[in-house]
Amino acid sequence: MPIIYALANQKGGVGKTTTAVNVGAYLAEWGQRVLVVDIDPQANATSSLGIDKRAVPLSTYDLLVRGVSLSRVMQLTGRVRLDLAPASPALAGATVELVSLPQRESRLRQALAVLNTDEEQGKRYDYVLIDCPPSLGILTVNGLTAATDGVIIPVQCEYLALEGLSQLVRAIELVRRALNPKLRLRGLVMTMYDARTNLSRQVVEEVRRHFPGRVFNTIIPRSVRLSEAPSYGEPIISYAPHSAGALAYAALTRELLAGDGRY
Amino acid sequence: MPIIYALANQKGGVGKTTTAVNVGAYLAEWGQRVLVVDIDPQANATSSLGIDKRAVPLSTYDLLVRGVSLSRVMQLTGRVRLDLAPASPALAGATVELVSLPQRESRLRQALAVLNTDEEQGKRYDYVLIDCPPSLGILTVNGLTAATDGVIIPVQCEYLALEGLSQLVRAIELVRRALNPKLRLRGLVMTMYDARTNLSRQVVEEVRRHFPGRVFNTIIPRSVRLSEAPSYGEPIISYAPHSAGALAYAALTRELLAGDGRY
Ligand SMILES: Nc1ncnc2c1ncn2[C@@H]1O[C@H](COP(=O)(O)OP(=O)(O)OP(=O)(O)O)[C@@H](O)[C@H]1O
Ligand SMILES: Nc1ncnc2c1ncn2[C@@H]1O[C@H](COP(=O)(O)OP(=O)(O)OP(=O)(O)O)[C@@H](O)[C@H]1O
Ligand SMILES: [Mg+2]
Ligand SMILES: [Mg+2]
Repeated sequence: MPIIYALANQKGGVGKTTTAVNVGAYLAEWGQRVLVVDIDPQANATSSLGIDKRAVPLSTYDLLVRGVSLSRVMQLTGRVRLDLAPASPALAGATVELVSLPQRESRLRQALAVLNTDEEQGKRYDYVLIDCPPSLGILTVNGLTAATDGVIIPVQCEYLALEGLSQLVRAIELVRRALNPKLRLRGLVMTMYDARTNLSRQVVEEVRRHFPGRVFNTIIPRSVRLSEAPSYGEPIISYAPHSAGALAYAALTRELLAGDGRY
Repeated sequence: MPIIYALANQKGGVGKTTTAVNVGAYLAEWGQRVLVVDIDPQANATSSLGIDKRAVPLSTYDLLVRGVSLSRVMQLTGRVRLDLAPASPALAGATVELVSLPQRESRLRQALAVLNTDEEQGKRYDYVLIDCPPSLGILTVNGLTAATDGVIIPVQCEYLALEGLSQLVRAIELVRRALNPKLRLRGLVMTMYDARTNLSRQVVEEVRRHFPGRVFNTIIPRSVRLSEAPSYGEPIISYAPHSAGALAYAALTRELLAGDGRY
């Protein structure tokens, strides 16, 4: 039974994709078998792992809307133990198409359920990381419903990123009650911390105050190497392994593994 | 007849809200009568102008879903000539509610149409700036359908921000053909430019190559004052008028006015 986390936050540009891709890459590097599931029509996780979203034969669109099996959608990424269920631009239309389908909120959970039952598939992954789009619509609800082990919330160290947290927490509560009783808050990850400004420090303090004990100790600094890596289709571990961004994601991954009892 | 622009980009965190609020504030300072319309459920433009989204009596939710008139929804912001049609968290539910309403894509255009007809209202605004959420869903489609003068696309100087532009341009094309024949690309604004990195320069060159003649000359630098200002509920013009961010938004606003023949 893999551990399944969703990376979600309706605030845009806070580091959901960067966290999914880079934690995924470190987990794989250290022996865990990882599947990244990209359900954002922008397909940023897909391109960050070097895959051309326009050339993808089957994507999470087919998984969600057409019920195609996961084994047909998933692809190798060229990194050992790191597979991807890619997104494609077709996913932008999925929002409207899903609304009229039965069990529309649980389509992803059903697609991933094969990982628990099928002996062959089931042995396959230790972790599944679901990268959600910046909204609380049907795609993110699918991500939250499928996340059997919880949601990881990246929080940018900016004032506007604070504003939406209570809305997000309410949405998570709704999904827990109506669709996924196991959904919990696995933790908040502070991202794009800029040590030169007071703002970053104040935001971290504020988030720690509101969510005592739920904020990962590791803070991800702002590091240009992290934003360059996707243009080479590589995670930070291979693009700039000694950069501040790489060291931070390595530390965060260790913290996650320790908390999951897998370290 | 006011000039109506939508600020749109499905990529999250690229500066849509920051551009709508700060261009709006400079336009108002220089004598234009401005209405900012916030149709993002996060209500960041609302809080950036010092208004508590939870205390708002009527919002763009009521405008879009219940057909309440604009004059009842709009509020003063405390800055002369700068009014706001605020968002509220209820807007998150509008996505589902709008789908079943007649003319669901044109609800905002109809609500703003009063600005052209009603003699009293019509004299009221010179500019309307619509701040869209980070998606290409029904709320953004409403914004693009209402934008009689075009769409302004903020583009963060990051690789991942490039990836989604072609998808956005296709969506704009669809809206132009099906819903708003006057929709044009007013221009792309490069934001969060970091002069210390090659990445920023490369992204600007790439965008200028793909969109010759459509990129505003003014480039908005990354400036921490811009991200601090919302926490005080103030635009940059009053929070830090001599900061690099303020000077850039002043220059951008002048460029916009000149292009609109209003300078
Ligand atoms: N710690 C960091 N330092 C510097 N740049 C970063 C960092 N984390 C992410 N970035 C860059 O910031 C931008 C936003 O990050 P990312 O795309 O991961 O956020 P997101 O929440 O997935 O965005 P969206 O809401 O659009 O899905 C990207 O260009 C990314 O490369
Ligand atoms: N030029 C800039 N320099 C520094 N920070 C900036 C700049 N422009 C915007 N910011 C900050 O970056 C974050 C993202 O900007 P903003 O919220 O305006 O983007 P957005 O596109 O409206 O986001 P969303 O997609 O969530 O609606 C905010 O915290 C904002 O304060
Ligand atoms: Mg993303
Ligand atoms: Mg915004």
